[in-house]
Amino acid sequence: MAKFAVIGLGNFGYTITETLIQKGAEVIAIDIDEKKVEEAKSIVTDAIHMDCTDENALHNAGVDNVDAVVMGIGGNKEVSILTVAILRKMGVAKIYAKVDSELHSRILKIMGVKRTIFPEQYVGREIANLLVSQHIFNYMEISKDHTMVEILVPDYFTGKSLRELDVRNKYHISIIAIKYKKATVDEDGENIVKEETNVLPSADDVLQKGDKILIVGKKSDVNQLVGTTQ
Amino acid sequence: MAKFAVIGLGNFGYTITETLIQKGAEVIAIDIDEKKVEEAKSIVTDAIHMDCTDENALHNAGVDNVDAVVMGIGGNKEVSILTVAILRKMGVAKIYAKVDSELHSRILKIMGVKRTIFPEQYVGREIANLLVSQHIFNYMEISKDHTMVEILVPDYFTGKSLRELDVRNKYHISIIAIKYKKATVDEDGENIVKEETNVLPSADDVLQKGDKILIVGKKSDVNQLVGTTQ
Ligand SMILES: Nc1ncnc2c1ncn2[C@@H]1O[C@H](COP(=O)(O)OP(=O)(O)OP(=O)(O)O)[C@@H](O)[C@H]1O
Ligand SMILES: Nc1ncnc2c1ncn2[C@@H]1O[C@H](COP(=O)(O)OP(=O)(O)OP(=O)(O)O)[C@@H](O)[C@H]1O
Repeated sequence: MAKFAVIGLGNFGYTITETLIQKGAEVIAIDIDEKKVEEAKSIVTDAIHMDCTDENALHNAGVDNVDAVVMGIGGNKEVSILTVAILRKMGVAKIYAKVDSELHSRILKIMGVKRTIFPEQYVGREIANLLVSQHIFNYMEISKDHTMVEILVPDYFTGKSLRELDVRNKYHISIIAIKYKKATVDEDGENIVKEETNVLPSADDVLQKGDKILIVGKKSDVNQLVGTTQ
Repeated sequence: MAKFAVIGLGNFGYTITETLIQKGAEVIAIDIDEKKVEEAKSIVTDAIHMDCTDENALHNAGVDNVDAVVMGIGGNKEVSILTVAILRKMGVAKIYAKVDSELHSRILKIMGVKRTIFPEQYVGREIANLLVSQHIFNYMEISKDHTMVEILVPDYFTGKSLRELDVRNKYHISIIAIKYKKATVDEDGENIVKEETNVLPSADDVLQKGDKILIVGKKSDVNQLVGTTQ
């Protein structure tokens, strides 16, 4: 049974705790703020009120016996850095830490943190990418040169099957999923339109106006295709 | 030429500004903190020192003439809500706003904000998903029932071609990309190993130990496959 310690129950730490619990993991939730600890008690059995820079308290909480520790203290660099130093001294191998600047990230990485997380920067970049390409509904970096984007089916694709479109050869991208609207009836007998996702598109599937497609490819190839649909 | 106004240059607002500029858009960057405005001047021509709850100042800054406004003030709900109310009164149609709670998000949505963004929650969920499945390197929700995950090639897939594996029929998922290591030489003539991504995998591609694959499918199908690889 996977066991984690989450230190700092701000928005990030609380979400991590809540999601880990939903996925069946055990969590020790720690915060210096009694109110946050009380809030956590509704979802976690082990919610501990303590100062995470107190090495004895960390040891008593069993933080050196978990699979990984998540640091959710972005706003207070000194506390974050000191706590990571203590955790590393205690032999904690896997630490994931929220940071709020590149410098904070570099310091923690040098100290052996496995992964630093900068939510505002990560999401800021994603949103900016969506903004400049109004037809992009979703955007994700697959590697530094490749992306996945979700776009409305361009006009010149509508009514054509994937076989006819032959996007791999023509545009060097692949269509990995099609989102389409399905007229259906809800639990009250009302006619509603529901969005369905087909993640195993076949060569004979035909793209309709209003559908969305998820495409994957090199950034330059994806930008070329998306650029022409604006 | 796409034109945006970014109000609030915290980590999120600054990243949005920086990324939009990199993508060739025009940006009006606004903040009440002179230091933040000075910092922004190094990347934006239009960096304005003002209080965003001042309707005249917003009008003089040309905020009612942009394609969309991005609110980067998560921490101060009252300022965020008041400013959105003013922007809507000025006729601004497209507003994207950072929020720091579900309640904040619901309020802004009712007021007509096109999209609310809660970075700590969005990233917190992604990281928690990565944590419980140690073999997951990347995770993204494609729709409420479908995900894309990046995993190490499971042992029982190694040495087999995509045609042999027939994952669509056997596991109801599709392999949309393969990340593999390539021995190469860097600019100093040093032998290095570089990670390459193949986003157009063909049926004859063979998966090697140590490769990573990006798979797409219904959450239940993906979890079933990933669950068995732990
Ligand atoms: N020394 C400490 N020991 C334990 N918890 C602490 C300590 N210092 C701060 N915290 C807690 O860490 C939590 C997160 O801190 P803070 O709000 O500074 O980070 P944040 O990165 O801005 O959070 P968010 O995830 O909401 O963006 C708070 O609940 C705070 O009480
Ligand atoms: N009335 C205002 N007018 C203009 N700018 C403001 C106003 N109030 C706050 N700001 C600016 O908004 C920016 C972001 O505010 P704040 O730090 O509260 O938000 P945040 O959501 O925590 O930011 P981050 O993106 O760093 O997480 C700050 O630079 C601040 O100076």
